[in-house]
Amino acid sequence: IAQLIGANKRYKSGDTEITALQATTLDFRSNELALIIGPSGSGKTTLLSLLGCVIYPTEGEVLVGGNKVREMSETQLSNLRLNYIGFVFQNFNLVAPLTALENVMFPLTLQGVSGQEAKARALQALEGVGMADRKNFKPKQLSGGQQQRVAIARALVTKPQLLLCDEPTASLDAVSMVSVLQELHRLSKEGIAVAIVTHDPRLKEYADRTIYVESGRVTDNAEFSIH
Amino acid sequence: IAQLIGANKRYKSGDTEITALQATTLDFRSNELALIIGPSGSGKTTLLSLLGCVIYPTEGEVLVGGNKVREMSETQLSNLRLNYIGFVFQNFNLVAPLTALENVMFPLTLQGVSGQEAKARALQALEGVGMADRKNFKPKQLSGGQQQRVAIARALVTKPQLLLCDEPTASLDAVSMVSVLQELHRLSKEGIAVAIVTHDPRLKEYADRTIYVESGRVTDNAEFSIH
Ligand SMILES: Nc1ncnc2c1ncn2[C@@H]1O[C@H](COP(=O)(O)OP(=O)(O)OP(=O)(O)O)[C@@H](O)[C@H]1O
Ligand SMILES: Nc1ncnc2c1ncn2[C@@H]1O[C@H](COP(=O)(O)OP(=O)(O)OP(=O)(O)O)[C@@H](O)[C@H]1O
Ligand SMILES: [Mg+2]
Ligand SMILES: [Mg+2]
Repeated sequence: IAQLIGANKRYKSGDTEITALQATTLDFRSNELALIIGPSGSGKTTLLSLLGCVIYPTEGEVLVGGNKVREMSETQLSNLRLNYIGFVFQNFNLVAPLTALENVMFPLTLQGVSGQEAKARALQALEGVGMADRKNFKPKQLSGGQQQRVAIARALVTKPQLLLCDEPTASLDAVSMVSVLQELHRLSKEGIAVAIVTHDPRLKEYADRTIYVESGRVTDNAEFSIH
Repeated sequence: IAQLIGANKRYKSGDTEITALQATTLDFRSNELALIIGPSGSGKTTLLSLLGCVIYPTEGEVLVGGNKVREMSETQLSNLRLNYIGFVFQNFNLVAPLTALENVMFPLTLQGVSGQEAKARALQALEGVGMADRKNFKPKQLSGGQQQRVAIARALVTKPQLLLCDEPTASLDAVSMVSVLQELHRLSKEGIAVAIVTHDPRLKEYADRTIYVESGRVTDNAEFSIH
């Protein structure tokens, strides 16, 4: 479903150069829920953003759905992001003037789904994360955990093949966390590839695979424990 | 140091009225580290925002430093927020165009501290959270956990009497979390009142007291376990 081949990421800030991710070769497969763990600032969000075509590698290749991202046009890339990839950002990225329902409908409208169907599917996605009763609230009127659950519903509603989640349970209590993880686990068993960045030890029991990142270096199937 | 006396908070949204927090009487004392736990959307951030004079109660009173907040002028309130209270917001609230160092210096400059002293104290606060090496980076160039640590340094640098933290470790790995909590615990033993909203079971061992919030109702010294 998605691959990195010798892909790295460097940033220039003033006269210093930061290597956020060293050259990495990694494969994400369907039917698999992978956790990405590691210290703060180690490169986890960078890895996820490369896979999600949010940022581009300094060197090396990223392939999604078998296509090299570097060779795709801007239109092909935005179609890929819309129809193939679901992304839950670390800071939610909800659109402030839109209600919870409108935020979840938004990607469906972009896909050309009719207003009526978009509303029904968005409502169903909000119910799945326990947020139907707050559908007419705007992000500013929602708690941190409620905003996070709306962001999760928005990433799931387009039925992506590749689901990338950046700390999706950081603002959630144990009950909400379990219901979100059960849903993500169910989806991965139905065929999609799920990658989750987390510091939360509670997530270990849902994972098929653990990837460890430290100072930009990636170790696959790490026996590291999240403590 | 801070008290709620029969304080509640209601929001009107369209024709519905939401009670974010029911009438609550609660006291926060110096030399104490209190945890505030409870499900997502239960009213924890609302409770913290009332104490921090970020929002005002619909009914009842909030007292900080012995003064009724309702009877204070705008100038007295902004002085109270600047000199008495430190706040770590759930979404960090860093000022985007400023570097990490400038963000931490900002409250000191408002207090009238000289540029040189402000820089030295800000640098020390950043070192305390392991972020001195990223002092010239702007929030967009920092990872989630790095931004969170800068927000913690900014709340500590003014040496507040009352420190209010909303999920201060949600984006932190175990090592960063331990160093932040040890610092908060040390400060509470030196005399300040610390209140921390969290879903993180790892924080239990640092707490003197646990306050449980559910559907706007507050139970003090709750035997609830964070699991
Ligand atoms: N401006 C607002 N208008 C309407 N309702 C609001 C507003 N702000 C908060 N609420 C509601 O008040 C309730 C409590 O919110 P609060 O942010 O205190 O929850 P919380 O316990 O901090 O949750 P979390 O753990 O998800 O951060 C929520 O149900 C939320 O929808
Ligand atoms: N635009 C940028 N410019 C410069 N450096 C950057 C930029 N974006 C990220 N970095 C650096 O790259 C490194 C990796 O960041 P990344 O966001 O991937 O970390 P992370 O593992 O997700 O951390 P956290 O757990 O704190 O969210 C960090 O040290 C960060 O300072
Ligand atoms: Mg990150
Ligand atoms: Mg909150």
